[in-house]
Order: sequence, then structure tokens, then C-alpha cells
Amino acid sequence: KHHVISFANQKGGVGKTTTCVNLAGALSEKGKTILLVDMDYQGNLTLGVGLDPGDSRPGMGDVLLYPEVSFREVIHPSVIPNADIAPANLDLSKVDINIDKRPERHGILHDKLHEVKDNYDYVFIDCPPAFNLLTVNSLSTSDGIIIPIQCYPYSLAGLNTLLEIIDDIRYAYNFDLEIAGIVPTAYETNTRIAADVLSELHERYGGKVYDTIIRKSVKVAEGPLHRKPMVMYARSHPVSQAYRELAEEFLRRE
Amino acid sequence: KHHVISFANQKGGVGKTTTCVNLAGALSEKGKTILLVDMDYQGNLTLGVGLDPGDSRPGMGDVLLYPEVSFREVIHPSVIPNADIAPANLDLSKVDINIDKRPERHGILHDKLHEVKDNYDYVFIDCPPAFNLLTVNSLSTSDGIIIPIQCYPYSLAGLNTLLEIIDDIRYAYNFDLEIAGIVPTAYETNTRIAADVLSELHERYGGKVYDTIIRKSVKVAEGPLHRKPMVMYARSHPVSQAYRELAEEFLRRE
Ligand SMILES: Nc1ncnc2c1ncn2[C@@H]1O[C@H](COP(=O)(O)OP(=O)(O)OP(=O)(O)O)[C@@H](O)[C@H]1O
Ligand SMILES: Nc1ncnc2c1ncn2[C@@H]1O[C@H](COP(=O)(O)OP(=O)(O)OP(=O)(O)O)[C@@H](O)[C@H]1O
Ligand SMILES: [Mg+2]
Ligand SMILES: [Mg+2]
Repeated sequence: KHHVISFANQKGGVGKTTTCVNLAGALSEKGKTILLVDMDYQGNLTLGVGLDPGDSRPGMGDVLLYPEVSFREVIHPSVIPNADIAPANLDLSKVDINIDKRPERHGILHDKLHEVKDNYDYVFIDCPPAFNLLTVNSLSTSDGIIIPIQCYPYSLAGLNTLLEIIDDIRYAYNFDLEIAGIVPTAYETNTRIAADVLSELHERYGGKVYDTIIRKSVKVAEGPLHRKPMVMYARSHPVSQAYRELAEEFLRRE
Repeated sequence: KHHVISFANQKGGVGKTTTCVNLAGALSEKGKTILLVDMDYQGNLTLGVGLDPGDSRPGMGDVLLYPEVSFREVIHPSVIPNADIAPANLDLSKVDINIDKRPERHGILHDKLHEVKDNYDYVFIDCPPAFNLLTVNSLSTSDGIIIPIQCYPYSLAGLNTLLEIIDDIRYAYNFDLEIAGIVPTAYETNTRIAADVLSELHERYGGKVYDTIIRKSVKVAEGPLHRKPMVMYARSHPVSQAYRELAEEFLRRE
């Protein structure tokens, strides 16, 4: 059902990268092949799977800026078995300014990804925290969007805005675009605020919210130190188990 | 020493808005007058001091896009005594694309702010999580920058990048630009990761790191529900007290 999936939320620090890398890790355990695409010049996904965005020449910036660079040229194996990565590099920060003069600027990623995407079960695109051309390119080529959300008061208003933008992109560029699911992340059990936001989330977007909740745990935050997904550095931790359950739930919906 | 202060960090969700509103609240208690400037179209600062970015016509977007709109036209009292706000509105999201063709585009905020800034003890500018024209405008008119940082592994690499960009802006546009201070936010006491990152922070940037640490507390996250700073909705809470200590430390360095 969904083949190309964006991890999107314009709010910063809500768990886009963490959900992307850890869901990929859990799906890889189940034998799925995944292409990871890092669209954030901060390169957190790239770092999180064992590569260095500074060393990445060429990287995703080049793919989007220069017609002659093919997608294939930027793909590397990651530390995750069965998962490759198209790493970010700093040139991504120039993309917004540079490509906004070209007419089909929202479709550049789509055209280039076409060449390689059928080699993988899933393509996971990690978006930056902004509604910029990078995010628009990602959403324009996606079938499904996974939206990580933290259960804090600001989050619901932001989600509403995100869903409106997704509708705009669907009507303008991409009728296949759907919400694959909404993931509550870094969930703080036993806090009233989190419980209230979670129940309102279910009330408004019920069918879309995954039953699996990713709880707050310092073990998750170690990801960038280990530079691999949790299922690879903390195999039996409850949150690794939660990511495996999220992977099951994700597959059931497919 | 520092009169115009940007709250900046390109990483999302690290506490720029929360530090801005709560430090303003604590300084207002001490009788300081503050102009709050919301440069993030998501309008979290605007919401956090009792206004609605959706209703803000004109707002900061108009100030930056249209030469005929004066800064004075967008200023409103906020819920904080002694603090006014220049609210964000959605047009800020158009700013990057629109004003990047004009030659002096990095200095538009500086030119317009000039008209009103001497009416206040401090001008606090809340930046979006990006190195876009909005952040460049903010940094180009600031004397000091307060950098909130969360003690997670990704944060130090991000801080390094931020400091390089700040140097570029200093040499290109604004020799007065300095780091006023670095604030550890949402600090998770008793976790090894946080303690390690904090000590490395002190090792690398010792003199700049404030002694005051803002600990993680669900009471802080209630800010957007109350739509006022913590010192106004949780007067005797330990974190409100921490913000008062941060205000003292901020003033001592001035
Ligand atoms: N379940 C969790 N428990 C504890 N920490 C978490 C959890 N999920 C994410 N984090 C931490 O929160 C921080 C932000 O997460 P992450 O970088 O994935 O967010 P993001 O949405 O990709 O941010 P950005 O908008 O900057 O790209 C990271 O330091 C990460 O390790
Ligand atoms: N000390 C704290 N304890 C608990 N929660 C906190 C603390 N500081 C901030 N938060 C919460 O973390 C979230 C992110 O904070 P905030 O919005 O201030 O970050 P930001 O850097 O302004 O984000 P953005 O990059 O999106 O503008 C908010 O929900 C806020 O309430
Ligand atoms: Mg990320
Ligand atoms: Mg903010």
C-alpha cells in the first residue's frame, strides 16, 4: 500500500529522525529492505546509521541541485542490515534558495528517486523541521506519511497545520498522499498533560493514531552515541520491543 | 551591554521559545521592560504570552515583507506586565522566498526595529529552528545571543555549527554580535547522558554556559495552556525560581 514514506512534522525535536531509524531497524530485523533518505542538512539520520554527513560527497544536496548527479551515486550501505542510506550533506541548506527558480522544483526528488525506489521494500524519507522545498519534495513523492508527535500542548495545533499543508500538496501534486499513521513519541507516562493530549489526539484522529506508544527513555537518546538503531544496541529493552510492535502495526496496515 | 537578544538554535524543540518567555517573565518581575519579537511563523511565543498568531494583522510577516508597514503598527501589550509583543503571523513563512531577491535583505529587521527598540530595556527575538533569512535577520540586529541547549548527544555537534554561522554573520554584517550565554534546558537530573553532555559543554564553552540549569519539569510544558510565563502561573515552583536565578545571572553579566 505505502512504498515511499516521509517522516514529517514541522515542529522540531519531536522524533522524526528517531522514529525513522528505529522503525527501519525493526523492519530490517523482519527482513524488509529499506532505502533511507536524509533530507535534513543537519544530517541526524545519516549520523544515526553510522555515516558522517560531512564526508558525504556527493550527498542529497548534490542530487537535488545538479541534474547530472544520479540518485544511485549517493547510495551507501548503512550500519543496518538490509538498509541503505542516501546521506545528507551541507549543500542541502542551499537547496531552498537555489532550486526555487526552476518550474518543476517540487518534483526533483520524485524524478530522481524513480530510478532506484523499486529496488527496496520501503523508502523512508527523514524531513527537516520546516515547510520548505525539501519537505515539499519529500511529501510530493511519498505515498504515506508517518507523523511523530510529542504529547505536549503545542503539538496538536501544529498537527492541524501539518494536515492542512498535506491536503494542499495532495491536491496540487500528489493524489496518492495519505497519512500512514501518527506515532506518540517520548511519551511521559503518569503525567496528566501527556494523557490529556493523547486522548484528544485519539478523539480527533482516532483511526490514524498507532496503538503503539514510544515511551520516553534515556536509552533512546543514546542512539547518536551508538550510531545504530535501538534494536541493534539494546535488543531486549522495552522500547526496542515497542519499535518492533510499531513495525508489526505498520505492516498490518499495509 | 546587550540590548537586543536573539534566542537561537537551529535544532528544533530545544527550548528557545520557553526560555524566551520565561526569562522575560522573570525580568518583568524585576521591573525590566521588554519587547518580544516572534520570528517563527508557528507563533509559539505569540501564543505563550496570550495572543493568537492567526489573528495578528498586521504581524511580523508584514513588517518584513512590506516597506510601508512600520514596526510600531504590530506592537501589542502581552499578558506579561512591562512586556509588549510583536506577534508572528503566517506571512512569515513567505518571507524567505520573497525577500531574498532584495540586496539588503539581511538588514530589514534591523532597519525597522530601530524605530522602537530604545523604548525598552531589552528586545528579545525568538528564532525559528533554521538558518533561514528570518534567523539571519534576527542575528544581524542582535548584540547578544542566548542559546538554549538540551543535554543530548546530537546537541553539541549542532552547537558547533551554530557558532560557526554566528561567526560568519559577525564578520559579514554585525561586529557587535556576541554569545550572551548558553542555557542547559529540560535537563534530566540523574541521567548519565545528560551529565556527560553537560560536562563536555562546560569543557568546551565554559565561560559562556550559565550556572543556572533549567530542569525538565512537566510544569514548564503547561506554559502554552496557561499562555503566560511560569512565574505567573506557578509562582513558587522550583523551576520558576530557576528562571529568576537565570534572570539574576543574565543581569549580572550585563
Ligand atoms: N522516546 C524517546 N525517549 C527519549 N528521548 C528521545 C525519544 N525519542 C527521541 N528522543 C530524543 O529527542 C531528541 C529529538 O529527537 P529527534 O532528533 O528524533 O527529533 P526530530 O523531530 O528528528 O528533530 P529535528 O526536527 O531537529 O529533525 C533526540 O535527542 C532524541 O534522541
Ligand atoms: N524545562 C522543561 N521541562 C519540560 N518541558 C519543557 C522544558 N522546556 C521546554 N519544554 C517543552 O519542550 C517543548 C519544546 O520547547 P520550545 O517550544 O520552547 O522549543 P523551541 O526550541 O522553541 O522549539 P522550535 O524549534 O519548534 O521553535 C515544548 O513543549 C516545551 O513546553
Ligand atoms: Mg530530525
Ligand atoms: Mg520555538
